Amino acid sequence: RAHVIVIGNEKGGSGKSTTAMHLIVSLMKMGFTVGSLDIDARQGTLTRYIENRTAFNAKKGLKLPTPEHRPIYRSEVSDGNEAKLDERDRFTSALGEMVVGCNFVVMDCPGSDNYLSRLAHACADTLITPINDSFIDLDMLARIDPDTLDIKGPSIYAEMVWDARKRRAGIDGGTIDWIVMRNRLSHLDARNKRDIAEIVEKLAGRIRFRPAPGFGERVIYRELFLKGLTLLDLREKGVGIPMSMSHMAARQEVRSLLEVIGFKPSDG
Amino acid sequence: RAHVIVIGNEKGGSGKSTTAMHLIVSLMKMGFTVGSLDIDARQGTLTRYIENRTAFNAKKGLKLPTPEHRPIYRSEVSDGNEAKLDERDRFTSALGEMVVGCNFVVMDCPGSDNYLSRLAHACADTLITPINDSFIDLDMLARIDPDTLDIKGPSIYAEMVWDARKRRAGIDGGTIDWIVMRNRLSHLDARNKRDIAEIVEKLAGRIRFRPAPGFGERVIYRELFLKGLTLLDLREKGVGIPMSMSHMAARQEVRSLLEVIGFKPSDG
Ligand SMILES: Nc1ncnc2c1ncn2[C@@H]1O[C@H](COP(=O)(O)OP(=O)(O)OP(=O)(O)O)[C@@H](O)[C@H]1O
Ligand SMILES: Nc1ncnc2c1ncn2[C@@H]1O[C@H](COP(=O)(O)OP(=O)(O)OP(=O)(O)O)[C@@H](O)[C@H]1O
Ligand SMILES: [Mg+2]
Ligand SMILES: [Mg+2]
Repeated sequence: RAHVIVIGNEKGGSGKSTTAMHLIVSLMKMGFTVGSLDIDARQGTLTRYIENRTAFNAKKGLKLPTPEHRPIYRSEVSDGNEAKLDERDRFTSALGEMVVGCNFVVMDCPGSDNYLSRLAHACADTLITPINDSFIDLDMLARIDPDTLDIKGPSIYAEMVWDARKRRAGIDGGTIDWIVMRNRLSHLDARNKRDIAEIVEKLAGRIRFRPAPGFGERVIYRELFLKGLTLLDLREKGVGIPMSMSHMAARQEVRSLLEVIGFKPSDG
Repeated sequence: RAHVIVIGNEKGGSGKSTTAMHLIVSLMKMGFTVGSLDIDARQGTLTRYIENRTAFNAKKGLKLPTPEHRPIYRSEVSDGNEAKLDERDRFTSALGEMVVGCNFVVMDCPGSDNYLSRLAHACADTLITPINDSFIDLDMLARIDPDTLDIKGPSIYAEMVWDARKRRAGIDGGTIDWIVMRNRLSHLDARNKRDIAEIVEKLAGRIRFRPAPGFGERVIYRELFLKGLTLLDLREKGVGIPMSMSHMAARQEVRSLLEVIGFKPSDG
């Protein structure tokens, strides 16, 4: 059955949808069949990204690969328990179809806590959590001492992942491989960067995740959204956008993430 | 009664909590009494920022001004309609106390759509929406043509603000002054920056907001969170953090935002 990769972080704007799209395109380029679920369907970033890609293919007569994609909307039912049953049915049936037909299923979660997001987390084989290089983003993972930078205790998203791991173990005895990657890294700010790196390293042992090197702040990660493209598509004929030094560096960042997930360098 | 400033954007991580804190501290430095409501209480960034400030004051024996602050949690009631009544009661009573005692009330909203956030938006005199310099963030305001960069139509957050304006007019005939500010602006990426600026300018006329110059990507906006400080506190004795060129530039960015909101340069 398909390997499920969930992109999650209750903190907003940490790069979940961006990471999800780049991962999806990478997997397809490696020759895998990929299914994707947009768990943040109202905002719909991933759904729009893929619609834009389909439109680009049509306009240019291209065949850039696209995943089998389904948005999962929140229920509009007013009774809280009925709403959860409705959401669980639609989620389970969409996922059920994909796990048989695809090698990988990638799920993009919202930057907020809700029942659908918790369902998705409890199904993860791999959970990837991008974070901004910031004490504000770290505040969702742990409370930090302002003077020593010591970890004072886990915070709400770390607790949510803890719950998801218990539920996953309860479902089928499975475990969640949790990877935390720093995103939008600046080339400057040496001291803040060192502080964050130090905290992430301590935290990795405490709340059990593996840190990944992460992505730099690069306009190439966001300027191609309207065309549904990623930097990984730039070598395809017909795409018509030139490569640059920043593109090469970004390509290597994506490869490094794939290696941390478990792919061999030759795959990427 | 107090002037209500709501910081809102359904898109995550656009800088709402960061902007809210810097605005609150600026207003207090101008001598105004400020109340603040954390409408994103589970995530609690603003609430934690203020708790960190109170702890810093206690530890250093300082008296840096703090707002009268209340987090407003989402209801845990399972019936959807009962939950809304519960949220509305708590929100209205917290706001009611603040509007009489304070000159300004600042509300920090979540990066997702919910009933409390919509209530807050419908009470705004001024609505400030920070956005990342990105087509992904713009996608929440409008659908954009990938080739011409023309506005094809409003998107979900613009529609949410439209609703809030109708509700506000219905409540007391009031209007919402909507300001959109670009955040985390890079010094590079000239073409993407120009494209975004061009779209924002067109959009301002279409969905009726005033663009503000916005904040650059600067570590000073985020490195002081654990101490509850902002760059505006750095000149206070006892704070012990030196000023720099980036700090001076950031101070000017905050002043420019205040001017767009309606304060005279001499106030800031
Ligand atoms: N490495 C990067 N370099 C440059 N820009 C980036 C990078 N990663 C993300 N961005 C930009 O940062 C913003 C937030 O990214 P994204 O929308 O992927 O985050 P998210 O976690 O999915 O947000 P939400 O919580 O709202 O779902 C977007 O404007 C995106 O284009
Ligand atoms: N101008 C800036 N310069 C540098 N970092 C910034 C700036 N503005 C925001 N940040 C950082 O970007 C991230 C998102 O900012 P913030 O938490 O204020 O956004 P938000 O809109 O409140 O997010 P959410 O939707 O999760 O509530 C944080 O890590 C913050 O420290
Ligand atoms: Mg997203
Ligand atoms: Mg916030």
